Amino acid sequence: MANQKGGVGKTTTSVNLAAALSMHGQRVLVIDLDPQGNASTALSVEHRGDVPDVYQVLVGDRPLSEIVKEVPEMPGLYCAPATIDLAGAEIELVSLVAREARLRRAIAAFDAIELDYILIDCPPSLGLLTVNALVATRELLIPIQCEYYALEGLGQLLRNVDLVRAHLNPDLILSTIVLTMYDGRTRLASQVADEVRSHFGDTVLNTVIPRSVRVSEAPSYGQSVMTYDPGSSGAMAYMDAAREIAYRAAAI
Amino acid sequence: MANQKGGVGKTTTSVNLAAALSMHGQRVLVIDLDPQGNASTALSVEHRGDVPDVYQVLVGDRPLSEIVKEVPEMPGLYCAPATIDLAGAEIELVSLVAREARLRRAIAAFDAIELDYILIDCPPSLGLLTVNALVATRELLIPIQCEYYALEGLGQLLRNVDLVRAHLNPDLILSTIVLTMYDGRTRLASQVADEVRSHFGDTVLNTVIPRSVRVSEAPSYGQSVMTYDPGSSGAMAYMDAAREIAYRAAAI
Ligand SMILES: Nc1ncnc2c1ncn2[C@@H]1O[C@H](COP(=O)(O)OP(=O)(O)OP(=O)(O)O)[C@@H](O)[C@H]1O
Ligand SMILES: Nc1ncnc2c1ncn2[C@@H]1O[C@H](COP(=O)(O)OP(=O)(O)OP(=O)(O)O)[C@@H](O)[C@H]1O
Ligand SMILES: [Mg+2]
Ligand SMILES: [Mg+2]
Repeated sequence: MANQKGGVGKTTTSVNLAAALSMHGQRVLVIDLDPQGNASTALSVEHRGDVPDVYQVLVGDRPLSEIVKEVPEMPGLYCAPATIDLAGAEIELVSLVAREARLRRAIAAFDAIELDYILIDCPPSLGLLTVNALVATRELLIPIQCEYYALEGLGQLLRNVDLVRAHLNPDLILSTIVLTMYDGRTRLASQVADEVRSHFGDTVLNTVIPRSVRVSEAPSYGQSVMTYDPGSSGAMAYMDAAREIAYRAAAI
Repeated sequence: MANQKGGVGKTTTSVNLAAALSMHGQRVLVIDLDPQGNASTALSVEHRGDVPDVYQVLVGDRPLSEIVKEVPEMPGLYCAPATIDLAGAEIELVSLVAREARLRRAIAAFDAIELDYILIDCPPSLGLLTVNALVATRELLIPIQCEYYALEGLGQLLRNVDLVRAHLNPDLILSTIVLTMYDGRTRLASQVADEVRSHFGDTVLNTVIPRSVRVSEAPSYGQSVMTYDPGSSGAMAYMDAAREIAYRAAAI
């Protein structure tokens, strides 16, 4: 889940898609690569103090299996938390060997057989944390907020994706774009949505995630919107999006 | 204008406060430190292709006076644009001499006598671009979105501010907090606002910026909301906020 534009719904989409997929019986791991630890918070996984976290995996070669936690009351859903230590990782990684491939190696060493999905939530930048995610994955999912600035940084993101594919990860594809915070009352939202669909065609999910207060309230209860308010427009949209992604995965 | 949480209104606040201050006869410069160049876009200042930009000032020692442009139809308002080249600056700055103080030196060499305000729009990270802004300035303004994740990263930001004050810029103070995207219909917004006020007291502006579609539409016309829709709740709130900031500045 990457997009260097801030506040577009990377964390919200990671958390709610993961929850929706796990409610369909899938086994899902969310890796929190954002030093702010928003995904860890939303999934009620401890990430303050001496908690073993993704920083120790990337910089300290600790096995991923030692930091993965079960998400309370959500069977089949796991989270690898991020603590504040991760804030120093971008600078510390610059001088390490194989700095771009540390997450890939950690996932390869992890007994991931029992998992159906791994979702990686990235910070709003194109630094070494996001590069580690792009090297570790086969599919990139880009959440795009239906607001004017949304299209401005896309070119930069796609150029970086091409660079990673050319030099570090030939399997990397942009598989999915999700339109988020769509506010049907504004012309701006439909203009942005139309523009994205005309550029990216079928890569864009049919399901559009509406702006919904219940979505933004859920993290304050340490829950995904899927369990906080399953009947809300936001929860139903994320359930549809999860189903669409699962069908696409099955078709590959 | 700094906050590593993405999408909280850093750019929107920089642009609209700058416009409001210039409409009161103040001479204002906006420095765009975000490689996405959203502030440059909102102010209709060219920032694609070979435009001289902030990257050349930070990494190439080009004088700031050579890149500053007038904002069309807004007398007294100027912008130092950011192009995509700035995306490489964080890594390139790591190995340069006086890497944290490059912006401060550029502003010191700039004939800023005629300016009343310089507003620096930062990217959503705590890397060397934001550090350059914190070293170059006396006053830090933090926009805080009235949403749950807003409080999560504040501790990290304030710790970094303390580090900069201790080692690089003893004059740095957190002077102003602006509450943004306040949606009166939700309990969450008032809960976050109350929490911020109880933590930070008078540092928080009395003026709260409401969520207003007209604010998010303005950049698609290359305007601030101040000229796009002066009667909107968003424009009036930014006008009040500018007045409050000007009174505070006069009182110092
Ligand atoms: N569909 C939605 N409806 C309403 N609010 C939403 C929706 N999706 C996300 N939000 C809210 O918008 C804000 C930004 O979302 P989020 O934090 O997920 O974005 P992000 O891209 O992860 O941000 P960052 O760039 O800081 O990592 C959050 O406060 C979130 O609760
Ligand atoms: N008061 C408001 N009402 C409605 N929409 C707003 C308001 N303020 C900002 N927005 C919209 O919210 C989005 C995020 O705002 P903005 O881009 O200014 O945040 P930012 O902190 O600069 O983001 P980044 O972290 O990417 O730099 C934009 O699409 C903007 O138009
Ligand atoms: Mg996030
Ligand atoms: Mg911005």
